[in-house]
Amino acid sequence: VLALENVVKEYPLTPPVRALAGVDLTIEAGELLAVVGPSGSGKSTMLHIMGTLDRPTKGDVSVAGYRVSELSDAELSGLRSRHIGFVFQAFYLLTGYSALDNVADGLLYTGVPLDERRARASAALETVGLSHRLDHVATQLSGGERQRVAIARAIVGKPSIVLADEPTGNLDSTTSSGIVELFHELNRAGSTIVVVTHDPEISASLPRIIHLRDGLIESDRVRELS
Amino acid sequence: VLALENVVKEYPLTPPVRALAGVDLTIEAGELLAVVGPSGSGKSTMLHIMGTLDRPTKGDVSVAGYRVSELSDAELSGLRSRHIGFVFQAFYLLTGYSALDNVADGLLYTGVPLDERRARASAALETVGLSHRLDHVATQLSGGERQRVAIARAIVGKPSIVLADEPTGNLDSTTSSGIVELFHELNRAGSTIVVVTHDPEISASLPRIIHLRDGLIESDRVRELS
Ligand SMILES: Nc1ncnc2c1ncn2[C@@H]1O[C@H](COP(=O)(O)OP(=O)(O)OP(=O)(O)O)[C@@H](O)[C@H]1O
Ligand SMILES: Nc1ncnc2c1ncn2[C@@H]1O[C@H](COP(=O)(O)OP(=O)(O)OP(=O)(O)O)[C@@H](O)[C@H]1O
Ligand SMILES: [Mg+2]
Ligand SMILES: [Mg+2]
Repeated sequence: VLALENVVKEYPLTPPVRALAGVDLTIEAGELLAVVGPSGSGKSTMLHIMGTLDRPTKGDVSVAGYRVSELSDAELSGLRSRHIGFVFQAFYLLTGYSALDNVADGLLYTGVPLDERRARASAALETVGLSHRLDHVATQLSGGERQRVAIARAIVGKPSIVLADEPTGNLDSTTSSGIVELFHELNRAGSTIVVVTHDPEISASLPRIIHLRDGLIESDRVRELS
Repeated sequence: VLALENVVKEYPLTPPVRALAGVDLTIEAGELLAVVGPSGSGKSTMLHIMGTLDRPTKGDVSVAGYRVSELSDAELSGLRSRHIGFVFQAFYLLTGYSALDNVADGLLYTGVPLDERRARASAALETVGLSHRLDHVATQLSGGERQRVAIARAIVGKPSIVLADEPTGNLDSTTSSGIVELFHELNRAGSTIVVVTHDPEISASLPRIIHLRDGLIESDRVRELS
């Protein structure tokens, strides 16, 4: 359902920066996996390309059966709203809006009326432990609360693909475990989930782990978990 | 060198939110300690009040021998630039500026000329492993690279007090250990260092640990470390 073939991403600085130096990766529908690697190794870049938020310099990308290079920006935007939930490393919440409306915004493309979107948003915020913060605007939330709003927004539409970029970096271990459990639940319900993470507890608990280093996949291992 | 006496911080929402519900804390010059607790428990709020970036609703704050309530905003600003280095949970880098100029900005108050500030900024960025990214602007840096720029900016002036709000949330464990080692070095050189962290490896390695829960200090323990 996600495939990268010889993907290169280069930025034209002096000297040029090769954020990805030739990545090959195939992910089947329904998988649950971790992406790990040092700071600056290309994880966010790879996740953005997988989520069609960025185009590679070279190589091919396929998402949900489509060859990304053959789609226009408008078609990619439609593909994303229907299939992909993205949790950004920097959250990107709408600053003037409440937690509830930030998450309801994740359903704008569905054509569902506002009060139904808010009802679903409220349910999503409950799953991340934020029922007591629905009406706080982004500036009235702690760092970990904002992170959880970003997670709720990404999953409220129950997308078939969830791409999460370091979703627990601002969370204590108890709250983190709740998020990992949420990802397991979504995966059991059929979603394909890719989690970029620096937390060894998380990567140790997922059935497949991809190690990135200097823009290349260093290892890609599936394991038996009891 | 830092004292909070019966500090309360309340936000006038409906119902009101008590981010801090009566905190008593004394930190001696030269200490190195961790502040831990669940997401939303008041850690950032407490750190901001300790750093004079916010005023309490009730209670007294003393920093570097001064009673904060007796200083004007201008005097507090002077106190901060002379004594305090603050690493923000959300980094707050200057977006159009390079890593080098972001860190050099941390020395603006010193009256030191630009090329000397840049030389010191370059040295500070080297200690956080970013010599290869000096001229990248904030948008050309990974999440963990931006976090390290924020750390370098906080410490470049060798402040006597370092307040770090979750400084390793976006870093892999190797890079994190480098940051912890940096804090130990600054502490050996005399700085007082308070680290808010969700990383149990970090809190376990510091000689004092304060647990916050629901805006109150639940425990405050000093331990013998070999
Ligand atoms: N401006 C505000 N108005 C209302 N409530 C606020 C405001 N700022 C923070 N809060 C609330 O105060 C509580 C404490 O916030 P704080 O940022 O100190 O938490 P924290 O311990 O740093 O959490 P995290 O680990 O998630 O960063 C949170 O529950 C938050 O929702
Ligand atoms: N617009 C850009 N121009 C130039 N270089 C960039 C740009 N964006 C990212 N980079 C560089 O590409 C490399 C990979 O960035 P990326 O954000 O993918 O890293 P990461 O693995 O997610 O790191 P982290 O764990 O710190 O979040 C980094 O070294 C970064 O400096
Ligand atoms: Mg990243
Ligand atoms: Mg915080």
